[in-house]
Order: sequence, then C-alpha cells, then structure tokens
Amino acid sequence: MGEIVSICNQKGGVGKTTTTINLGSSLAAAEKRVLIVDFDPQANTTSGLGIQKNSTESNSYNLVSGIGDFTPQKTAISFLDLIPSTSDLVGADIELIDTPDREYRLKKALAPFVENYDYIFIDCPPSLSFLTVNALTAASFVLVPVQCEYYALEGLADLMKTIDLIKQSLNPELQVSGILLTMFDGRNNLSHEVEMEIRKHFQGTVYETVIPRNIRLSEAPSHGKPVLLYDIKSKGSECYLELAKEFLGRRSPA
Amino acid sequence: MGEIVSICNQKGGVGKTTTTINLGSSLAAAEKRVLIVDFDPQANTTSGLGIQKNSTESNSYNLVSGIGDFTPQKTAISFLDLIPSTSDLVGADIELIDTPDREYRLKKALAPFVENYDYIFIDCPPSLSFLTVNALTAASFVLVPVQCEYYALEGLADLMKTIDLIKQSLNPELQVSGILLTMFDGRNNLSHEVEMEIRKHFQGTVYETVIPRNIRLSEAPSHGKPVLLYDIKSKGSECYLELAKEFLGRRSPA
Ligand SMILES: Nc1ncnc2c1ncn2[C@@H]1O[C@H](COP(=O)(O)OP(=O)(O)OP(=O)(O)O)[C@@H](O)[C@H]1O
Ligand SMILES: Nc1ncnc2c1ncn2[C@@H]1O[C@H](COP(=O)(O)OP(=O)(O)OP(=O)(O)O)[C@@H](O)[C@H]1O
Ligand SMILES: [Mg+2]
Ligand SMILES: [Mg+2]
Repeated sequence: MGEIVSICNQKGGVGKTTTTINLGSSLAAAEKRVLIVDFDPQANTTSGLGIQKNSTESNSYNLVSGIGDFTPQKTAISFLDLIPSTSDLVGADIELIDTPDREYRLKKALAPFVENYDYIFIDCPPSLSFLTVNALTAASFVLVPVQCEYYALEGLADLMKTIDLIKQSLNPELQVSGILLTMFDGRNNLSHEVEMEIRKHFQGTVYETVIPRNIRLSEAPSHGKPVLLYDIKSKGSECYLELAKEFLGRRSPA
Repeated sequence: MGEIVSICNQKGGVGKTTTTINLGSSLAAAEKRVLIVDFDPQANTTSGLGIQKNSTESNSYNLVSGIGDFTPQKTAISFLDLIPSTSDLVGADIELIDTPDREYRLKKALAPFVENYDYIFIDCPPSLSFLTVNALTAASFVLVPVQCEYYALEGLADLMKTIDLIKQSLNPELQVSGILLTMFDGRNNLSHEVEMEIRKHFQGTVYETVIPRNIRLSEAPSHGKPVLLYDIKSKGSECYLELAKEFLGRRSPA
C-alpha cells in the first residue's frame, strides 16, 4: 500500500520542491512507483519536471475540489507520475471554507491512488494554511527540509508544534519521517552551528544524509529535469540518491 | 508624509525579510524616520531586529484587528521603530473573512502613523493571501526582491499580474518601486542569466544595485542585528547602503 509523505515547512525557500523532485525521481530510479502531487499554486514542482502549468484538467485543484475523471500525468522519468498544480489552487481555501470535511478533501481524493503507487509525495506551499493542513491530514509521514540558516532553524519549533496539533486533532497516524538538512555549506560556521543545534534538539529524527549547496541543483529546474537526469555525477545528485537509500532503509520492517 | 512600501514576493526565501531589515536600517542611518511592520506570522523581521515575538500588545495582529492603543516598539537603531509580529496573525484571514472592508484593514490602521514617519516598510509572508493583499492595498509602492534563481524568475510574471489586479480593483495608487536582484553569485552562470532575463523583460523597473550572496547577511539575524551593526565593512552592508541611496534617489522630485 502506498505511503503518503508530505514535504512541509512554512519557511520559504528551504528546498521543499527540490527535495520532492529529487527524492521522488531517485526512488523512481530504484523502480519504486512514485506519484508526486504539486500542492503549491506556484507550481514549481510541475515546471521543475518539465510540465506546463495549467495544462491539464487532472490537476491538484480539481483533485481537491472533487472535479473530473483523474489520470495522473506521465513524466520523462519512468515510474514517476505527477498531478500538476494550477494557479486556481490559490482560491481553494476560500471556496471550500464552508465544506464540512474541508481538511480531509485531499486524503479522500488520494485514496483511489494509494494501491497503484509505493510512495505519494505532496509538495507544500510555504505557509500553514488550508493547503498545508490538507496535506498533513492526508499524509502518514511528514518530511521537513530545513535550510542551514538561522531563520529556518528558528521556525522549526513552531512547525513541530503545528504537526503535533494536526496529529492530535485531524490525523493521529501522522509521524515525522525526518528532518532533512539542506543547502549545507561546509565552508561557513553558520551551517555547522545550525546542524549541531538541530541534531541536538531533534535527536533521532534528523536524516544522516545532508544535502550540500550545489549549483547543479538550482540549474536543473531550468531544464525541466531532476538533477539525476541533468547531471548524475554532481554532488547534488549523489546526495539525493543517498537520501533515497536512507529513506527506504528507515521504512523496511525493523 | 510617510510613504508606505510593501516588500512582497510569494516565492519563498528570496530575501524579503533581509531587505526589509537592511534597507530600513540603512535609511534610518541616514536619519530618515522609518517604521517596519512585520506582517509575516513567522516573525523573522521581529527576531532579526532582536525583539521577542509575542512580547507586546502593539503587534501587527492587533493593528489589523483594530485592538488596543498603539505604540510602535523602539529598536536598537535610532530612527527605526517596529510593529512586531505574533503567531496570532495566522488566524487573521479566517477571523476577518466576513468584515466588509477586510482588504483595507491595514491601510486604515496605518493612517495615524503616516505623518510620524518618512517611510513605512511592510514585510510580507511568502503567499498571495489576505495578509499580502492587505499590504498591497495599504502601500503606495511595492518593492520586489528576486533571488537570482530559476524558480524566482518564473514566478515574477504571476506576481506582476497580481500587482496589476490589486492596482485595478483595490489600490489605484500602487506603483512598483522596483525589482531588486538578491543572492547574486557572480561565479555562476545562472545568476548572470537570470539578471539578463529580468533586466530585459522588466526594463526600467530593476534597481541598478544588486545584492550579492554574502555570508554576513545570513549571520546577522542570529545576533538580532541588521548587517550595518553586525559588520559594516561587509559587502552585504555596503550594498544595502548603496540600495538606500538609490531608493532615495528614485524618490526625490524629478
Ligand atoms: N542544495 C541546494 N543547492 C543549491 N541550490 C538549491 C539547493 N536546494 C534548492 N536550491 C535552490 O534554492 C531555491 C529554493 O529551493 P526550493 O524552491 O526547492 O525551496 P522551496 O522550499 O520549495 O521554496 P518555496 O518555499 O518557495 O516553495 C531554488 O531556486 C532551488 O533551485
Ligand atoms: N544576499 C544574501 N546573501 C546570503 N544570504 C542571504 C542573503 N539574503 C538573504 N539571505 C539568507 O537567505 C535566507 C532567506 O532570506 P529571507 O528570510 O530574508 O527571505 P524571505 O523572502 O523573507 O523568506 P520567506 O519567504 O520565508 O519570508 C535567510 O536565511 C537569509 O539570512
Ligand atoms: Mg516550493
Ligand atoms: Mg521573510
């Protein structure tokens, strides 16, 4: 049965989209069946996989509004499908405000797909709004990318409280799959200090794999490809393959 | 009369908070009276200026809800005051959903402060939600920081459309003060390509001053200080002082 994993952090620019695309495609390379849901109206995951925004009816807005017959889109990577985003998603929270089950819309909408995939990843927008609450309610795991910078560190405690609240009120099965350190720059103290601080405070929930700052990761999206296809020899690609191994290792039955 | 400037971009992590703090404090160093409103529930501007979040009644949630008697907080920098943020701000859009003038709350709330300051800067969250719409409705200018990366470039066209919509429907006076290129890294092609692309498409609205990627800018917030106080000799500090000069130059009567 497919496992739903939300990639969340309300702090902006911490590597949510980059992790969704590159962890997703590394698992697909290992022939795991992966579905990615782009749940951010910015649609960065959609364009990072080379797909036009607003180009199909089977998009994440129609998914959560319960409209239409659904076929996820194939991508250039076998074993990796996508439900693309659309700018309509911006209005979803206001439109669905009076719906009785508004927080469970995504969970219900994804139920038919769970048996066709091993993993379903949801890329979230940088906020704690309706879309992110829906993603956390639908998921069994949440993966939290954290940039090795001060503001990202500061926001982590708030995010963990929010995850706890969702676990208590909307989704008792929700567990933290792990905190992922991103954009680590070994040449500066700040990255080392932030890593130390996070490993101390969140012992046991931090991935061993650390994603370094690597220019290939920020070039790949302009070619509409995951870094695995753009430059497999790069440090960025190597580290996301490492992460995929660790991610699978954490899941296999103890 | 004080000019209200919103610092906006729905793309996360592009340097909105860093620009609000460092442009604000550079203008204060030039003895302009500056008020900063932290309108992001993450409260990064608040902590970046060394002030505790949720520590005062005169916060941006009470400002927009119309509660209480207001005195902006003094900061460690003379001529620079702050209306800090609080996590309560997360709920403001749902709470004020039925208020008739919901988009004009901030504009009305800031009116009494306009004659006491030369500039009022509003740091926005990474979204196009109620808070950002309020900030764009209150402002006479909008300054758009853009990271020199692909996703930030991609989102710019959408943002400009949104600004146009606000200008037509809610705030006819709104003008784009300028697009500011941030985290520019001269060693990589991507930064140069993005700069070229933006200067071509948005001719005339891009600041000449470019903010380089500079480690001092990301270290300063952990000391609760603008970069001017943390390391005045740094490239980051120099460039924000340059920006302040250019910002003032654009404003003086032609
Ligand atoms: N390890 C890395 N090294 C270098 N650049 C990176 C790395 N990870 C991400 N980036 C770049 O940094 C920027 C921010 O990353 P990304 O867009 O994935 O973050 P996000 O959390 O999804 O942002 P948002 O909050 O806007 O959704 C992007 O331009 C991306 O290409
Ligand atoms: N020019 C720069 N050089 C190096 N680091 C920078 C620079 N500008 C900002 N930063 C760092 O990059 C991160 C993102 O910047 P910042 O938080 O100001 O962006 P933001 O747009 O306000 O983010 P959000 O969308 O979450 O509000 C921060 O950790 C900040 O310290
Ligand atoms: Mg993203
Ligand atoms: Mg910010």
